[in-house]
Amino acid sequence: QVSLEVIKRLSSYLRDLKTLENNGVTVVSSGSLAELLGISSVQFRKDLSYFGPFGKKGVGYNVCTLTAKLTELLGAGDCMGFALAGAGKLGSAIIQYSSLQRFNIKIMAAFDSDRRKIGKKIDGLVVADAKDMETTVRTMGLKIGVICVPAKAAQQVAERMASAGIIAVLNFAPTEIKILKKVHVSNVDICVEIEALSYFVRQSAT
Amino acid sequence: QVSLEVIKRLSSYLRDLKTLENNGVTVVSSGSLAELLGISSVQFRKDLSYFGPFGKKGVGYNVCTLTAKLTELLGAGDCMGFALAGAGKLGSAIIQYSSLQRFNIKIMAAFDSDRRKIGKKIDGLVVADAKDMETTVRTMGLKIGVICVPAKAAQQVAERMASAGIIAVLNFAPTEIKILKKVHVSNVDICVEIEALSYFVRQSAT
Ligand SMILES: NC(=O)c1ccc[n+]([C@@H]2O[C@H](COP(=O)([O-])OP(=O)(O)OC[C@H]3O[C@@H](n4cnc5c(N)ncnc54)[C@H](O)[C@@H]3O)[C@@H](O)[C@H]2O)c1
Ligand SMILES: NC(=O)c1ccc[n+]([C@@H]2O[C@H](COP(=O)([O-])OP(=O)(O)OC[C@H]3O[C@@H](n4cnc5c(N)ncnc54)[C@H](O)[C@@H]3O)[C@@H](O)[C@H]2O)c1
Repeated sequence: QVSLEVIKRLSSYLRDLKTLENNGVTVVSSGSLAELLGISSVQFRKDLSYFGPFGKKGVGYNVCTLTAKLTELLGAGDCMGFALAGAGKLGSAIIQYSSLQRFNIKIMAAFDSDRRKIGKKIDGLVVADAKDMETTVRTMGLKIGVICVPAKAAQQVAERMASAGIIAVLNFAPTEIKILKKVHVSNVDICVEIEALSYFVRQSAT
Repeated sequence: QVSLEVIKRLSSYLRDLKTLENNGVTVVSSGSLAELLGISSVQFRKDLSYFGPFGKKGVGYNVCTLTAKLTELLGAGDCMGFALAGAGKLGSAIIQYSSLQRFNIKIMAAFDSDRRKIGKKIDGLVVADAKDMETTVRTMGLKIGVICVPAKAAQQVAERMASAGIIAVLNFAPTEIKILKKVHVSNVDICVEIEALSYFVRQSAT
């Protein structure tokens, strides 16, 4: 059973591998690849081992092959749609950012409960009424939801998404979402990222 | 040499431990703690082992003690300030979010190059002119910078932050920042998070 953490790491390995490919690199040792990725080569080989034998000991990895295998593995070849609730500052930034389409995910619908935001067009996407979320999500068969509403609205929004068929949620609201076990909830907290950096700042000061 | 990944995990363990504490839990086994944290108990014990012997085999961990030790370890008792460049949609959302002060990090200054944003007040913080960033960062002795500017401006903003004394950067712009080895650069990409969820959606469909 692969953890979300491993998948996230593989996802960013893929992004770095594509950069190597674009720079014309054809073969890379696990040592230099690990250095590029900022992880130990042990960690890297362990992550890949979940999915099959990759690379040749002593020779390294063929960048093209590894990129193709990771793309297939992550299903990064097909595009997957998602719904977003809360077209506020964070939500709007995400809508615009995803339209850059650097990855194979695509925002298919965005919802808000604020009259002034419903009907607003952000990078070609029209913000819909939060009342229509279940119907739209079900009709489109969307399986991923992104929550960018205030903390007090998050729990209910998550439940409504789940009832409409969503099975994976990315939550930004600073609250714990309690939902059926079959729904994957991933929480993103920028403060955790900044706090992690503060640890290193203290270490370098000593 | 502890990796940023371990520190980030410890940071979110701390947040979950505080929740347990608030719910009156006093002792917890590594098994149930790991389940709560969504990781393997092997991973959990390994992460803690970097910093000392914690808990008693067979008994579990004293929540209060573990929380206190992690707080001390992460320096989560003191507050660390940071600067933010790019008070746009994402930047404004982050300024407001950090003012919730759920963690021991505090935004001390925000900068923008847009006339219409300079002087704007967001949750008590006045957006300053990007021209004054180096001087202000140096005067305040800030060590952490958050980059929320467009991709084409990110590299230069990072260099200016580094020249002003910043040694850890959290970058949101979709571009690789090339900087001196002594400056820690952490990249956050919401699309990587969503892509990771799409992997699980595919798995559950098969
Ligand atoms: N995790 C992080 O790192 C992080 C960073 C920044 C913000 N946040 C959080 O993200 C959320 C959004 O932040 P923001 O600054 O964009 O706030 P915002 O107020 O600008 O946006 C929230 C939007 O949600 C809408 N909304 C409220 N209830 C709704 C509902 N039931 N259905 C649909 N839409 C609804 C509002 O009308 C508004 O447009 C907040 O919970 C904030 O704390 C998290
Ligand atoms: N990593 C992610 O997951 C993620 C998610 C959303 C947005 N983004 C990225 O974050 C950045 C900000 O997104 P946004 O939607 O808030 O954009 P935005 O256009 O709303 O905000 C950008 C702000 O930066 C300011 N700016 C431009 N050049 C500057 C400079 N040299 N110094 C100081 N300020 C400057 C602009 O005036 C503007 O206010 C973009 O690069 C975007 O691609 C990343």
